[in-house]
Amino acid sequence: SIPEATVPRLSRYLRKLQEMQERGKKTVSSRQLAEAVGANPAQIRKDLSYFGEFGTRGVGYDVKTLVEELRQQLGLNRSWNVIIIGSGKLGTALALYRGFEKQGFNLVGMFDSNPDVVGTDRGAAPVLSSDRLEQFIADNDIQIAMVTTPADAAQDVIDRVVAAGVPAVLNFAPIGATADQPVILRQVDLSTELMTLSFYLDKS
Amino acid sequence: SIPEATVPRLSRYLRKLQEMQERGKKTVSSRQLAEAVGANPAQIRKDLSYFGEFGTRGVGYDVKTLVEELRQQLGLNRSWNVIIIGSGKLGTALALYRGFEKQGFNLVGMFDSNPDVVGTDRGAAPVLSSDRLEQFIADNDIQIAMVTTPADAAQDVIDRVVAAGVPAVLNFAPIGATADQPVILRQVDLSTELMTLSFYLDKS
Ligand SMILES: NC(=O)c1ccc[n+]([C@@H]2O[C@H](COP(=O)([O-])OP(=O)(O)OC[C@H]3O[C@@H](n4cnc5c(N)ncnc54)[C@H](O)[C@@H]3O)[C@@H](O)[C@H]2O)c1
Ligand SMILES: NC(=O)c1ccc[n+]([C@@H]2O[C@H](COP(=O)([O-])OP(=O)(O)OC[C@H]3O[C@@H](n4cnc5c(N)ncnc54)[C@H](O)[C@@H]3O)[C@@H](O)[C@H]2O)c1
Repeated sequence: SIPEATVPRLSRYLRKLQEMQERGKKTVSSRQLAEAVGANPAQIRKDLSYFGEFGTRGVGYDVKTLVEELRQQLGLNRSWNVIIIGSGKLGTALALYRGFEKQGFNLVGMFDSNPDVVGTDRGAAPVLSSDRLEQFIADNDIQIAMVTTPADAAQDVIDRVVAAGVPAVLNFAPIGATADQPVILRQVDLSTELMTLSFYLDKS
Repeated sequence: SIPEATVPRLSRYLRKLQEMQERGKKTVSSRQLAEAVGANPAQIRKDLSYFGEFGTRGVGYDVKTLVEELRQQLGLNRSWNVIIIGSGKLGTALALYRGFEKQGFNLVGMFDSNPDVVGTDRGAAPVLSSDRLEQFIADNDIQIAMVTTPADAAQDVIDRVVAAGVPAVLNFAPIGATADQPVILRQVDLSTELMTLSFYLDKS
């Protein structure tokens, strides 16, 4: 099975390879790719080895083949339906961002518990009441829920979308969120990012 | 030296320990803390061992002592000055978020290159022109720059703030940003987060 740390690296390799492809580059060595992403060549060879044999010794990797393989592995050859729960500052910034659609992540609904927010347009269709969450999930094929509610509401929202059948959650609320297997749960914690900076600042 | 993956975990331990402290819990075992954060007890003992001997066999850790130690290690006993470059959707959401100030991260300035944005209030003092970036950094003691510009402007902005003496950068633009040692550079890549979800969705 594939180490958890490998997967985020694949999308960094893909981004650089797509940039090379746009510039007309046909082949790339693991050393060149390593320099472009700021990784080491052995790590790249190991990460890619989980998916098959791609490079030819002395020639390197075929850029087009590798782009197609990574897109396939990252599930980018299909589109995924996304909902956002919590249509405040962060939820709205995410809804208005056009970068996700380009990769096949389609925002199909936004929810909020505040009656003043419900019905407003925050980037997708009008915001729906979070009371309608279960019905909306039952009526639509939702794969990803982004949770941008306050911390005290987040675990309850996660439990609700998981119980309603959403298989993957990206949580932005600063809690140690949990969800039972096989739900795919990832946490973006911006406070932790800042604390990681201050950890190293403190030591330097 | 401390493994890079350990540092973000420390802030997760701290968050749970502070919650326990608020509930009046005096001691905690590595097993109880592991359950609370969704980690394993051996990982916790190993992570904490980099900073000294804290627990007593059979009794566990003293919650208050551990909270103070982790706050110290994470550099949270002082405040840090933060600037945001790129005052669009994401930059504004970050500026309006009050959670960072509570941990000692003070937003002291916002910048943008668009004349229509300059002078507006996006959460901190009025947005300044990015032409004034170097002068502002020279006049103030800035430790952290958050970069929320479009991808094609981000590396140039990072190079400018680093040359002006800012020691740490948190980049949100989806590029493989680089900065010379000893600059502390971390990347938040929301597209990578979604692609990591789709990787696992594709496999399930
Ligand atoms: N804004 C940021 O840059 C930022 C940074 C770090 C972390 N966060 C985290 O992201 C989350 C959102 O932050 P924000 O700044 O957008 O907050 P916000 O207050 O602007 O938005 C939260 C929204 O969630 C809604 N809400 C509350 N309970 C709900 C529920 N049960 N169901 C549905 N909607 C509900 C509120 O009505 C509000 O519109 C918070 O947990 C915050 O800690 C935000
Ligand atoms: N909004 C999101 O949720 C989201 C999600 C993922 C990634 N991102 C990334 O975050 C960054 C910001 O996204 P956004 O949605 O806020 O974009 P945005 O267009 O709303 O904001 C970008 C701001 O940067 C300013 N700018 C451009 N060049 C600049 C320069 N050289 N110096 C200073 N300011 C400059 C623009 O005038 C604009 O106000 C982008 O790189 C985007 O890819 C955003």
